[in-house]
Amino acid sequence: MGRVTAVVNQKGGVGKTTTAVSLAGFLAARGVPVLLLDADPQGNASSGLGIDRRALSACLYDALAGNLSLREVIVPTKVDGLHLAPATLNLAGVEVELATRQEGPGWRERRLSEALAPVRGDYGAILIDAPPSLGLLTLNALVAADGVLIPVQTEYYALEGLSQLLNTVQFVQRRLNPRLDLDGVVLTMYDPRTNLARQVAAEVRGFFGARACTAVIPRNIRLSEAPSFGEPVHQFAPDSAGGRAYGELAAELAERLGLE
Amino acid sequence: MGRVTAVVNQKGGVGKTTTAVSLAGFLAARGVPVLLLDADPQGNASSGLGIDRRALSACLYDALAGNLSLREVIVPTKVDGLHLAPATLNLAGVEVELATRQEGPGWRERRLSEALAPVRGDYGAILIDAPPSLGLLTLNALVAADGVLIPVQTEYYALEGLSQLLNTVQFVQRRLNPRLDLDGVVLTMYDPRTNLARQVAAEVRGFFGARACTAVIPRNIRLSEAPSFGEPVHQFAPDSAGGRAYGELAAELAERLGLE
Ligand SMILES: Nc1ncnc2c1ncn2[C@@H]1O[C@H](COP(=O)(O)OP(=O)(O)OP(=O)(O)O)[C@@H](O)[C@H]1O
Ligand SMILES: Nc1ncnc2c1ncn2[C@@H]1O[C@H](COP(=O)(O)OP(=O)(O)OP(=O)(O)O)[C@@H](O)[C@H]1O
Ligand SMILES: [Mg+2]
Ligand SMILES: [Mg+2]
Repeated sequence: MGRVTAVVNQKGGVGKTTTAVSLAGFLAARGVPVLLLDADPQGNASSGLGIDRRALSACLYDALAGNLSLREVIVPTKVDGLHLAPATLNLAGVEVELATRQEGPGWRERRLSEALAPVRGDYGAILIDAPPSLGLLTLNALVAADGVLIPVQTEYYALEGLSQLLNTVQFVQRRLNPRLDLDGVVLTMYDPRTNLARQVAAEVRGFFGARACTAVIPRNIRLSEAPSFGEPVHQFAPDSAGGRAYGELAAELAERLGLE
Repeated sequence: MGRVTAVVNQKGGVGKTTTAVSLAGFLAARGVPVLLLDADPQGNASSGLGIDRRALSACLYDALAGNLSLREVIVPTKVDGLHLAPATLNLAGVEVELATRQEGPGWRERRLSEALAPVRGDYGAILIDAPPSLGLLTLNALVAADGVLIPVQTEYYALEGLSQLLNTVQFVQRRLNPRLDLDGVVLTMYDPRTNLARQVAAEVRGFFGARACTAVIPRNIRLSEAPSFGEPVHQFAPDSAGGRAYGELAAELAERLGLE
């Protein structure tokens, strides 16, 4: 059964998409069958994998709204063993679409979990890239997930939002998904030359202890260049500092979470 | 009458808050009475100005929900001439709160514009820091605004979202706020040493022409350190590369928009 990991942080630009796409690539390269769900209407994970969103006739929206099964939405990517449920702009309409349905409490938050159930057995790992908010799409990701991976940019503003995020995770654990675990907190865009980055890293490690991933992702230009070539970093620049760090993170999580 | 500028981009982490807070500081230092509205539930603009959000008894949410007038929510800051309507976590609840009210079309999107009307005359410039989404809070900012300022990080993913953002601006101009203008597009976190940054900058200038601001904001550690001291950059590090660039931007916009 594929383990589902949601990559979540409402703070914008902290490396959620870069982490989801990079991990998906490295896990697929290790032979793990991977499904990546692009749950962000911006669709960065989709374009980061070279998918032309204008050419798509269906996306994750259709599976959440119940128009299609998730299997009908899933597309292959340039990476062997890595499948994607892409996002288009339609996805931005899902909150309004689901809000109009008269259903019981928790129904809207479970759409993704329900859509995912028939395909979970086809994959070893399922990753969800969430948008920068704690709205319905992110709640769907947390309800569908076995664990949450939190990228934390080593910046002052990024620390601020963590308690709000943890409160939301606890709310979901209590009310909607008791099995939700914290898979890890990964430091991103780390520049060891700056005091600020070292201070934030120390605070995160102090607060999260063993749940702070050993692998730390440095700021590295190759990571921001890769999406313009539509390739994950394990293909675009595996030996770059950014590539090696995500390779280490993939190995660390595969072992800790038993992803095969 | 204070000109209202909304700082908007649904892409996360592109420098919306840093731009709103830095501009607000420099404009106040030039003698323009400034009001900054923190319309992001993350509340980064509030903490970037040294406000302890836990100590607040009211915030922008109360003005949008109609519990208080905006005047009752506004607080002074450490900067002379700079006032703030702060955000707390309550603000995340505004979409649900307003959605439950049975009102006509466009009513929800005009809450901020209506709340702002009685105080607009007290300020020379009013800036709105928007969250990383195109949801109700951002729509409120666009409906209340005379112009929109778009920070664009010089990265691949940041280019992707621009057409979606411009579509939303056009929608608002046609249906909700015909006076909404494009005040400018400002390049942020620019590192001239990288090809990617130069390519993105060239594309943005090619597309926006004269509306691309002359001032370009470089990547500069002082800008990310300033919020941890609760000070805008004109106080924290006015002579830094980031400080000087935002000073130039403030001068350019004050002249172009006639902010006094
Ligand atoms: N370690 C890194 N080094 C350098 N650049 C990075 C790194 N990680 C991500 N980036 C770049 O920084 C920007 C933000 O990263 P990304 O888009 O992955 O964040 P996000 O959290 O998914 O953003 P959003 O909140 O908009 O979804 C992107 O342009 C990306 O290419
Ligand atoms: N020019 C710059 N140089 C270096 N760091 C910067 C610069 N501008 C912003 N930052 C830092 O980058 C991060 C993102 O900036 P900021 O929070 O202002 O973006 P935002 O668009 O408001 O994010 P969000 O989408 O979460 O609201 C912050 O930690 C900020 O301190
Ligand atoms: Mg993203
Ligand atoms: Mg912000």
